Amino acid sequence: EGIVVSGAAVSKDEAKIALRGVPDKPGIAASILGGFASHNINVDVIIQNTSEAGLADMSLTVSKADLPDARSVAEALVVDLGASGFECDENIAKLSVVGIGMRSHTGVAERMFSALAEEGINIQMISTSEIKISVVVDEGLADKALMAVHRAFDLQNSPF
Amino acid sequence: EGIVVSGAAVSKDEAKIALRGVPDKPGIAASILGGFASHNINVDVIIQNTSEAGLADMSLTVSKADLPDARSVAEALVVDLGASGFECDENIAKLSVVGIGMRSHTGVAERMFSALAEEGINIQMISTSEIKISVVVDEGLADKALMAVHRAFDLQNSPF
Ligand SMILES: C[C@@H](O)[C@H](N)C(=O)O
Ligand SMILES: C[C@@H](O)[C@H](N)C(=O)O
Repeated sequence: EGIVVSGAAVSKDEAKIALRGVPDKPGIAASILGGFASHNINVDVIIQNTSEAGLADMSLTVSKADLPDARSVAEALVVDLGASGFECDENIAKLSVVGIGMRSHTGVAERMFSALAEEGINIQMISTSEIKISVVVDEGLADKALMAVHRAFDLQNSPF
Repeated sequence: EGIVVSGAAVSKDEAKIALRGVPDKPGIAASILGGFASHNINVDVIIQNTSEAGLADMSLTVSKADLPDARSVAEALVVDLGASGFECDENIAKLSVVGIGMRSHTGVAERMFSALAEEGINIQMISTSEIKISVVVDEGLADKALMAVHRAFDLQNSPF
Protein backbone atom coordinates (compact mmCIF):
# COMPACT_ATOMS: atom_id res chain seq x y z
CA GLU A 1 0.00 0.00 0.00
CA GLY A 2 3.00 2.27 0.30
CA ILE A 3 1.88 3.51 3.65
CA VAL A 4 4.22 4.39 6.45
CA VAL A 5 2.66 4.55 9.88
CA SER A 6 4.68 7.25 11.57
CA GLY A 7 3.19 7.22 15.02
CA ALA A 8 0.36 6.67 17.42
CA ALA A 9 -0.90 8.71 20.34
CA VAL A 10 -3.67 8.63 22.88
CA SER A 11 -5.58 11.56 24.32
CA LYS A 12 -7.34 10.94 27.62
CA ASP A 13 -8.75 14.42 28.06
CA GLU A 14 -11.87 13.59 26.09
CA ALA A 15 -15.54 13.38 26.92
CA LYS A 16 -18.30 12.39 24.55
CA ILE A 17 -21.70 13.94 23.86
CA ALA A 18 -23.89 11.76 21.64
CA LEU A 19 -26.96 13.54 20.30
CA ARG A 20 -29.55 11.02 19.21
CA GLY A 21 -32.29 11.36 16.65
CA VAL A 22 -31.65 14.87 15.36
CA PRO A 23 -33.70 15.83 12.28
CA ASP A 24 -31.74 15.07 9.14
CA LYS A 25 -32.34 18.30 7.25
CA PRO A 26 -30.19 21.32 6.28
CA GLY A 27 -29.28 23.64 9.10
CA ILE A 28 -29.29 21.17 11.95
CA ALA A 29 -25.54 20.51 12.03
CA ALA A 30 -24.96 24.27 11.90
CA SER A 31 -27.32 24.80 14.85
CA ILE A 32 -25.59 22.12 16.88
CA LEU A 33 -22.11 23.51 16.30
CA GLY A 34 -23.47 27.00 16.88
CA GLY A 35 -24.67 25.94 20.31
CA PHE A 36 -21.21 24.78 21.33
CA ALA A 37 -19.45 27.70 19.65
CA SER A 38 -21.57 30.25 21.50
CA HIS A 39 -20.45 28.69 24.79
CA ASN A 40 -16.82 28.78 23.65
CA ILE A 41 -16.59 25.02 23.89
CA ASN A 42 -13.82 23.49 21.80
CA VAL A 43 -15.07 20.49 19.90
CA ASP A 44 -12.52 17.89 18.80
CA VAL A 45 -14.12 14.89 17.09
CA ILE A 46 -17.39 15.34 15.21
CA ILE A 47 -18.95 12.15 13.88
CA GLN A 48 -22.21 11.74 12.06
CA ASN A 49 -23.20 8.66 10.11
CA THR A 50 -25.98 8.58 7.53
CA SER A 51 -29.48 8.83 8.88
CA GLU A 52 -32.26 6.33 9.08
CA ALA A 53 -35.90 7.34 8.87
CA GLY A 54 -34.97 11.02 8.66
CA LEU A 55 -33.12 11.03 11.97
CA ALA A 56 -29.36 11.20 12.49
CA ASP A 57 -27.04 10.74 15.44
CA MET A 58 -24.19 13.17 15.90
CA SER A 59 -21.43 12.70 18.44
CA LEU A 60 -18.87 15.26 19.51
CA THR A 61 -15.94 15.10 21.90
CA VAL A 62 -14.91 17.91 24.21
CA SER A 63 -12.36 18.23 26.99
CA LYS A 64 -13.43 16.77 30.32
CA ALA A 65 -13.43 20.26 31.87
CA ASP A 66 -15.96 21.40 29.27
CA LEU A 67 -18.34 18.50 29.81
CA PRO A 68 -20.66 20.18 32.34
CA ASP A 69 -21.09 23.13 29.98
CA ALA A 70 -21.43 20.87 26.96
CA ARG A 71 -24.08 18.85 28.74
CA SER A 72 -26.28 21.91 29.25
CA VAL A 73 -25.79 22.91 25.60
CA ALA A 74 -26.88 19.41 24.61
CA GLU A 75 -29.95 19.56 26.86
CA ALA A 76 -31.07 22.80 25.24
CA LEU A 77 -30.38 21.50 21.74
CA VAL A 78 -32.43 18.38 22.26
CA VAL A 79 -35.40 20.56 23.20
CA ASP A 80 -34.88 23.11 20.42
CA LEU A 81 -34.34 20.55 17.68
CA GLY A 82 -36.85 18.01 18.87
CA ALA A 83 -34.16 15.35 19.07
CA SER A 84 -34.68 12.02 20.82
CA GLY A 85 -32.11 12.69 23.52
CA PHE A 86 -28.43 12.63 24.30
CA GLU A 87 -25.81 10.69 26.24
CA CYS A 88 -22.57 11.79 27.85
CA ASP A 89 -19.52 9.74 28.67
CA GLU A 90 -16.28 11.00 30.13
CA ASN A 91 -14.83 7.56 30.52
CA ILE A 92 -13.28 7.65 27.06
CA ALA A 93 -9.96 8.19 25.35
CA LYS A 94 -9.11 8.89 21.73
CA LEU A 95 -6.41 6.75 20.13
CA SER A 96 -4.97 7.84 16.79
CA VAL A 97 -2.63 6.27 14.29
CA VAL A 98 -0.93 8.61 11.84
CA GLY A 99 0.46 7.60 8.49
CA ILE A 100 1.60 8.93 5.14
CA GLY A 101 -0.32 8.04 2.01
CA MET A 102 -3.34 6.76 3.81
CA ARG A 103 -5.78 7.35 0.95
CA SER A 104 -5.63 3.57 0.72
CA HIS A 105 -5.53 2.85 4.39
CA THR A 106 -7.66 -0.28 4.44
CA GLY A 107 -4.74 -2.42 5.56
CA VAL A 108 -3.63 0.06 8.22
CA ALA A 109 -7.16 0.27 9.62
CA GLU A 110 -7.44 -3.49 9.66
CA ARG A 111 -4.16 -3.90 11.47
CA MET A 112 -5.06 -1.22 14.02
CA PHE A 113 -8.52 -2.69 14.67
CA SER A 114 -7.12 -6.23 14.90
CA ALA A 115 -4.51 -5.13 17.44
CA LEU A 116 -7.27 -3.74 19.64
CA ALA A 117 -9.48 -6.77 19.12
CA GLU A 118 -6.67 -9.08 20.25
CA GLU A 119 -6.58 -7.17 23.54
CA GLY A 120 -10.35 -7.43 23.86
CA ILE A 121 -10.66 -3.65 23.53
CA ASN A 122 -13.98 -2.51 22.11
CA ILE A 123 -13.98 0.27 19.52
CA GLN A 124 -16.73 2.76 20.37
CA MET A 125 -16.28 5.28 17.56
CA ILE A 126 -14.21 5.55 14.39
CA SER A 127 -13.28 8.64 12.42
CA THR A 128 -10.72 8.92 9.64
CA SER A 129 -8.87 11.37 7.46
CA GLU A 130 -6.27 10.67 4.80
CA ILE A 131 -3.45 10.79 7.30
CA LYS A 132 -5.09 9.63 10.49
CA ILE A 133 -7.34 6.92 11.89
CA SER A 134 -8.88 7.77 15.25
CA VAL A 135 -10.92 5.51 17.49
CA VAL A 136 -12.62 6.10 20.82
CA VAL A 137 -12.10 3.43 23.47
CA ASP A 138 -12.76 3.07 27.17
CA GLU A 139 -10.43 5.40 29.06
CA GLY A 140 -9.31 2.64 31.40
CA LEU A 141 -7.98 0.67 28.43
CA ALA A 142 -6.22 3.62 26.78
CA ASP A 143 -2.67 2.70 27.77
CA LYS A 144 -3.16 -0.93 26.81
CA ALA A 145 -4.63 0.23 23.49
CA LEU A 146 -1.66 2.49 22.74
CA MET A 147 0.82 -0.28 23.51
CA ALA A 148 -1.12 -2.67 21.28
CA VAL A 149 -0.87 -0.37 18.27
CA HIS A 150 2.77 0.44 19.03
CA ARG A 151 3.47 -3.29 18.85
CA ALA A 152 1.32 -3.82 15.78
CA PHE A 153 3.12 -1.09 13.85
CA ASP A 154 6.55 -1.60 15.36
CA LEU A 155 6.66 1.93 16.76
CA GLN A 156 8.82 3.34 19.50
CA ASN A 157 7.14 4.82 22.53
CA SER A 158 6.85 8.32 21.13
CA PRO A 159 3.82 10.22 19.83
CA PHE A 160 3.88 10.84 16.06
CA GLU B 1 -9.45 30.53 17.58
CA GLY B 2 -6.23 31.15 15.70
CA ILE B 3 -7.33 28.92 12.90
CA VAL B 4 -6.47 29.53 9.30
CA VAL B 5 -8.59 27.69 6.78
CA SER B 6 -6.15 27.03 3.99
CA GLY B 7 -8.37 25.37 1.44
CA ALA B 8 -11.35 23.29 0.48
CA ALA B 9 -11.76 20.49 -2.03
CA VAL B 10 -14.42 18.12 -3.23
CA SER B 11 -14.01 14.51 -4.29
CA LYS B 12 -16.76 13.10 -6.49
CA ASP B 13 -15.25 9.66 -6.94
CA GLU B 14 -16.89 8.34 -3.80
CA ALA B 15 -19.49 5.71 -3.08
CA LYS B 16 -20.86 4.81 0.31
CA ILE B 17 -21.47 1.46 2.00
CA ALA B 18 -23.42 1.76 5.24
CA LEU B 19 -23.41 -1.40 7.35
CA ARG B 20 -26.29 -1.36 9.77
CA GLY B 21 -26.63 -3.08 13.11
CA VAL B 22 -23.24 -4.77 13.41
CA PRO B 23 -22.54 -6.35 16.80
CA ASP B 24 -20.71 -3.88 19.02
CA LYS B 25 -18.01 -6.15 20.38
CA PRO B 26 -14.25 -6.48 19.89
CA GLY B 27 -13.15 -7.91 16.57
CA ILE B 28 -16.04 -6.75 14.45
CA ALA B 29 -14.37 -3.65 13.02
CA ALA B 30 -11.29 -5.74 12.25
CA SER B 31 -13.42 -8.32 10.40
CA ILE B 32 -15.13 -5.63 8.37
CA LEU B 33 -11.89 -3.97 7.29
CA GLY B 34 -10.40 -7.42 6.69
CA GLY B 35 -13.20 -8.16 4.24
CA PHE B 36 -12.43 -5.07 2.18
CA ALA B 37 -8.66 -5.50 2.49
CA SER B 38 -8.79 -9.05 1.20
CA HIS B 39 -10.54 -7.78 -1.95
CA ASN B 40 -7.94 -5.04 -2.34
CA ILE B 41 -10.59 -2.37 -1.98
CA ASN B 42 -9.27 1.01 -0.92
CA VAL B 43 -11.39 2.48 1.83
CA ASP B 44 -11.33 6.25 2.29
CA VAL B 45 -13.74 7.43 4.98
CA ILE B 46 -14.59 5.13 7.88
CA ILE B 47 -17.25 6.41 10.26
CA GLN B 48 -18.71 4.67 13.25
CA ASN B 49 -20.74 6.39 15.95
CA THR B 50 -21.40 4.91 19.37
CA SER B 51 -23.77 1.99 19.48
CA GLU B 52 -27.26 1.67 20.83
CA ALA B 53 -28.56 -1.58 22.26
CA GLY B 54 -25.30 -3.36 21.45
CA LEU B 55 -25.51 -2.63 17.73
CA ALA B 56 -23.42 -0.15 15.75
CA ASP B 57 -23.56 1.30 12.27
CA MET B 58 -20.35 1.61 10.30
CA SER B 59 -20.07 3.46 7.00
CA LEU B 60 -17.17 3.36 4.59
CA THR B 61 -16.52 5.13 1.32
CA VAL B 62 -14.82 3.56 -1.67
CA SER B 63 -14.21 4.69 -5.24
CA LYS B 64 -17.18 4.32 -7.57
CA ALA B 65 -15.28 1.70 -9.59
CA ASP B 66 -14.92 -0.43 -6.45
CA LEU B 67 -18.59 -0.27 -5.49
CA PRO B 68 -19.72 -3.52 -7.18
CA ASP B 69 -16.93 -5.41 -5.39
CA ALA B 70 -17.55 -3.59 -2.14
CA ARG B 71 -21.23 -4.43 -2.35
CA SER B 72 -20.52 -8.17 -2.49
CA VAL B 73 -18.09 -7.84 0.43
CA ALA B 74 -20.84 -6.08 2.39
CA GLU B 75 -23.39 -8.78 1.52
CA ALA B 76 -21.08 -11.47 2.85
CA LEU B 77 -20.23 -9.49 5.97
CA VAL B 78 -23.87 -8.94 6.84
CA VAL B 79 -24.39 -12.68 6.78
CA ASP B 80 -21.18 -13.56 8.64
CA LEU B 81 -21.63 -10.96 11.35
CA GLY B 82 -25.38 -11.26 11.71
CA ALA B 83 -25.79 -7.56 10.95
CA SER B 84 -29.16 -5.99 10.18
CA GLY B 85 -28.26 -5.08 6.61
CA PHE B 86 -26.48 -2.54 4.47
CA GLU B 87 -27.11 0.30 2.04
CA CYS B 88 -25.07 1.59 -0.88
CA ASP B 89 -25.09 5.00 -2.45
CA GLU B 90 -22.87 6.20 -5.26
CA ASN B 91 -24.66 9.51 -5.59
CA ILE B 92 -22.34 11.16 -3.07
CA ALA B 93 -19.36 13.47 -2.91
CA LYS B 94 -16.94 14.26 -0.10
CA LEU B 95 -16.29 17.92 0.67
CA SER B 96 -13.36 18.80 2.93
CA VAL B 97 -12.14 21.98 4.55
CA VAL B 98 -8.53 22.04 5.69
CA GLY B 99 -7.13 24.30 8.35
CA ILE B 100 -4.23 24.81 10.69
CA GLY B 101 -4.76 24.61 14.42
CA MET B 102 -8.11 22.97 14.19
CA ARG B 103 -7.99 21.34 17.63
CA SER B 104 -10.52 24.02 18.47
CA HIS B 105 -12.41 23.97 15.25
CA THR B 106 -15.90 24.56 16.58
CA GLY B 107 -16.18 27.90 14.79
CA VAL B 108 -14.79 26.53 11.52
CA ALA B 109 -17.25 23.62 11.60
CA GLU B 110 -20.12 25.97 12.35
CA ARG B 111 -19.21 28.27 9.49
CA MET B 112 -18.81 25.35 7.08
CA PHE B 113 -22.12 23.75 8.09
CA SER B 114 -23.93 27.12 7.96
CA ALA B 115 -22.62 27.78 4.46
CA LEU B 116 -24.09 24.48 3.30
CA ALA B 117 -27.33 25.04 5.18
CA GLU B 118 -27.79 28.42 3.46
CA GLU B 119 -27.68 26.60 0.11
CA GLY B 120 -30.17 24.02 1.34
CA ILE B 121 -27.50 21.31 1.09
CA ASN B 122 -28.07 18.41 3.46
CA ILE B 123 -25.07 17.00 5.32
CA GLN B 124 -25.21 13.19 5.19
CA MET B 125 -22.06 12.33 7.10
CA ILE B 126 -19.42 14.18 9.11
CA SER B 127 -15.90 13.10 9.98
CA THR B 128 -13.12 15.23 11.45
CA SER B 129 -9.44 15.28 12.26
CA GLU B 130 -7.40 18.08 13.76
CA ILE B 131 -6.67 19.57 10.38
CA LYS B 132 -9.70 18.61 8.33
CA ILE B 133 -13.49 18.60 8.44
CA SER B 134 -15.08 16.32 5.85
CA VAL B 135 -18.75 15.99 5.03
CA VAL B 136 -20.62 13.80 2.58
CA VAL B 137 -23.26 15.51 0.45
CA ASP B 138 -25.35 14.61 -2.55
CA GLU B 139 -23.07 14.37 -5.59
CA GLY B 140 -25.31 16.64 -7.65
CA LEU B 141 -24.79 19.43 -5.13
CA ALA B 142 -21.01 19.00 -4.85
CA ASP B 143 -20.00 22.00 -6.98
CA LYS B 144 -22.51 24.26 -5.26
CA ALA B 145 -21.23 23.00 -1.89
CA LEU B 146 -17.60 23.73 -2.79
CA MET B 147 -18.45 27.24 -3.96
CA ALA B 148 -20.41 27.85 -0.77
CA VAL B 149 -17.43 27.01 1.44
CA HIS B 150 -15.05 28.95 -0.80
CA ARG B 151 -17.25 32.01 -0.25
CA ALA B 152 -17.65 31.35 3.46
CA PHE B 153 -13.91 31.15 4.00
CA ASP B 154 -12.89 33.68 1.38
CA LEU B 155 -10.83 31.12 -0.53
CA GLN B 156 -9.64 31.23 -4.10
CA ASN B 157 -10.76 28.51 -6.45
CA SER B 158 -7.88 26.17 -5.69
CA PRO B 159 -7.77 22.95 -3.68
CA PHE B 160 -5.81 23.23 -0.41
C1 LIG C 1 -28.01 15.92 10.72
C2 LIG C 1 -27.46 17.16 10.08
O1 LIG C 1 -26.13 16.95 9.66
C3 LIG C 1 -28.29 17.63 8.90
N1 LIG C 1 -28.33 16.64 7.86
C4 LIG C 1 -27.73 18.95 8.36
O2 LIG C 1 -27.44 19.06 7.21
O3 LIG C 1 -27.50 19.87 9.07
C1 LIG D 1 -18.56 -2.08 16.00
C2 LIG D 1 -17.10 -2.39 16.14
O1 LIG D 1 -16.33 -1.23 16.01
C3 LIG D 1 -16.77 -3.11 17.45
N1 LIG D 1 -17.10 -2.28 18.57
C4 LIG D 1 -15.29 -3.49 17.47
O2 LIG D 1 -14.59 -3.17 18.37
O3 LIG D 1 -14.79 -4.08 16.59
